[in-house]
Amino acid sequence: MGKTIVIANQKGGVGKTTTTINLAASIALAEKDILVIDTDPQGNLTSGLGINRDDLQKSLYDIYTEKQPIENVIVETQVPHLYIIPSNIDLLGVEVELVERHGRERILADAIVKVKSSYRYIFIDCPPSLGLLTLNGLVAADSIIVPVQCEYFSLEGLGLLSRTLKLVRGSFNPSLDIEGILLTMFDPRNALSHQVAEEVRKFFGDKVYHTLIPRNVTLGEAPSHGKPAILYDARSKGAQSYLSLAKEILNENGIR
Amino acid sequence: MGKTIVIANQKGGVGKTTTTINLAASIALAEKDILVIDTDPQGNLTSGLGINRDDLQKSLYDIYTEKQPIENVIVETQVPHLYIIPSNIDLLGVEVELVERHGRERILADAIVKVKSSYRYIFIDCPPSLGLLTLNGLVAADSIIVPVQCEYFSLEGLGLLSRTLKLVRGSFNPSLDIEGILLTMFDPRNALSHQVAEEVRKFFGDKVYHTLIPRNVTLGEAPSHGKPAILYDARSKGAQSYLSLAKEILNENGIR
Ligand SMILES: Nc1ncnc2c1ncn2[C@@H]1O[C@H](COP(=O)(O)OP(=O)(O)OP(=O)(O)O)[C@@H](O)[C@H]1O
Ligand SMILES: Nc1ncnc2c1ncn2[C@@H]1O[C@H](COP(=O)(O)OP(=O)(O)OP(=O)(O)O)[C@@H](O)[C@H]1O
Ligand SMILES: [Mg+2]
Ligand SMILES: [Mg+2]
Repeated sequence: MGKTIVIANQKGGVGKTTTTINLAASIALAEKDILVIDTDPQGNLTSGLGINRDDLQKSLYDIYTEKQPIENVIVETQVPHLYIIPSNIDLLGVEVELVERHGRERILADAIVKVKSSYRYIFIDCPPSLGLLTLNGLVAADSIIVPVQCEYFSLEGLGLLSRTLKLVRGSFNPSLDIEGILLTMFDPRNALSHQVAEEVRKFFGDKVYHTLIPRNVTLGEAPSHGKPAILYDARSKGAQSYLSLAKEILNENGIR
Repeated sequence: MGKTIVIANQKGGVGKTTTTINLAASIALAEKDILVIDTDPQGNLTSGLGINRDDLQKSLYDIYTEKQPIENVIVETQVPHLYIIPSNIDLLGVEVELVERHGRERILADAIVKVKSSYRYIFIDCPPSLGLLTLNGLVAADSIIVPVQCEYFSLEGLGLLSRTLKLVRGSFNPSLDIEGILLTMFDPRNALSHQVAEEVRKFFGDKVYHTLIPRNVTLGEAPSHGKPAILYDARSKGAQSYLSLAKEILNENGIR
């Protein structure tokens, strides 16, 4: 119960949020209780699931400032079995506000402990940085999924990410595993896409998922309707690819 | 002389670095001396211009830590007239290291003053965040170019960016103008692309450049060869669109 998976990559726009939304929704639709946590002050996960950030009474920020216990901050989404700890803009201040606080990299980990047993999986979406918010995600997680866009800069960023994982294992979370590497926005007509996929497989071997997420219009449109792709257009390649990823992950984790 | 333009957007992967590389190269090829500054610890601008980050003796970090004057940190690129202050991974520590330092948001601005007159334009590439590194870029600049990817999340991020610009003008840099808004990765076959373009034009009016940057394989491939698109494949749509953007900007600034 409550396997906590962080979805992280310091490179921007590689599909962290899109993966969190659609992977979580796919598993939730298999009637398993899933919690997603939006640790990005930009709040794309929150709005991509149809939650109005301006109306938010409580958010992840209240957990960091110890104003609310985690149970009070979790809300339902329009997807049955899918719950969220939303983010709002106050999170922007957190990195600076907590610079002096002891144990500041463990705040999320300590909060999650209290609700871990209520969910099959907990997914943590991270901002494109290696600051305190992402660090909390890496420290709280059992394992990491790394979305890698099939582009040169994204490939280049893997060295830095690997070094960061080593550091985190060395100092804060020795049991942080790589759940898997997910190739995103794969374009089969594009030679560079194939080259990046090859390089990533050389480097990470069978940690790379067989499922490739193709570039698909549905994945870009669905968040503008506040829905995961599977509720917006279940037959789309985008929705189907994340369904297939969900099956791959559930099989690996021995859940059918 | 030395108009300083920051290229910023907290949303990841919208084309900040691609725009900095290709806009700067296009103007440099018109034989104007151009300086680009890589303020992203990820260093995509640096590697995209063919500079080996592991061999770097000096970088932007030395300016922040006051170990080197700005003149010592500027290096040539393989593009005639194009110079760079490179970034390396040490920049990751800067936000935390400088949290106590007085005037920490002005360090880049104060350094640039000494070399401003040597260049026609200075372009500052920012990381996908609103932290101290981006703030230094916003404070140092005369104006900002905002690349906006034709996708929903990128559109959504404009509200936050506008509020940030207001804050920066209010507290640090009253004369920060919007140089222009650049629609990137535009796909004419994609209804969402058109919707985002429309929304952006509603919001920003004639600040939006007429030049649209199309999705083009060349723009993704060129950095893997350490070159701007115009040296990699000058006839590509990608290279041509940034050439056209450069003309638009030079005309607006009264330079032919
Ligand atoms: N497979 C896909 N096909 C088409 N569009 C996609 C796909 N995956 C993601 N997108 C779109 O690309 C953009 C970037 O994706 P997303 O926001 O999920 O990346 P991210 O890594 O979370 O970005 P950030 O670093 O800013 O948090 C978004 O506008 C998203 O809707
Ligand atoms: N017009 C385009 N056509 C095709 N690919 C593009 C285009 N513009 C950018 N890219 C590619 O898309 C990815 C994201 O672009 P880029 O890195 O320039 O964005 P960024 O805003 O600087 O990202 P970050 O927020 O991580 O700094 C890169 O791999 C780049 O090569
Ligand atoms: Mg995201
Ligand atoms: Mg960049």
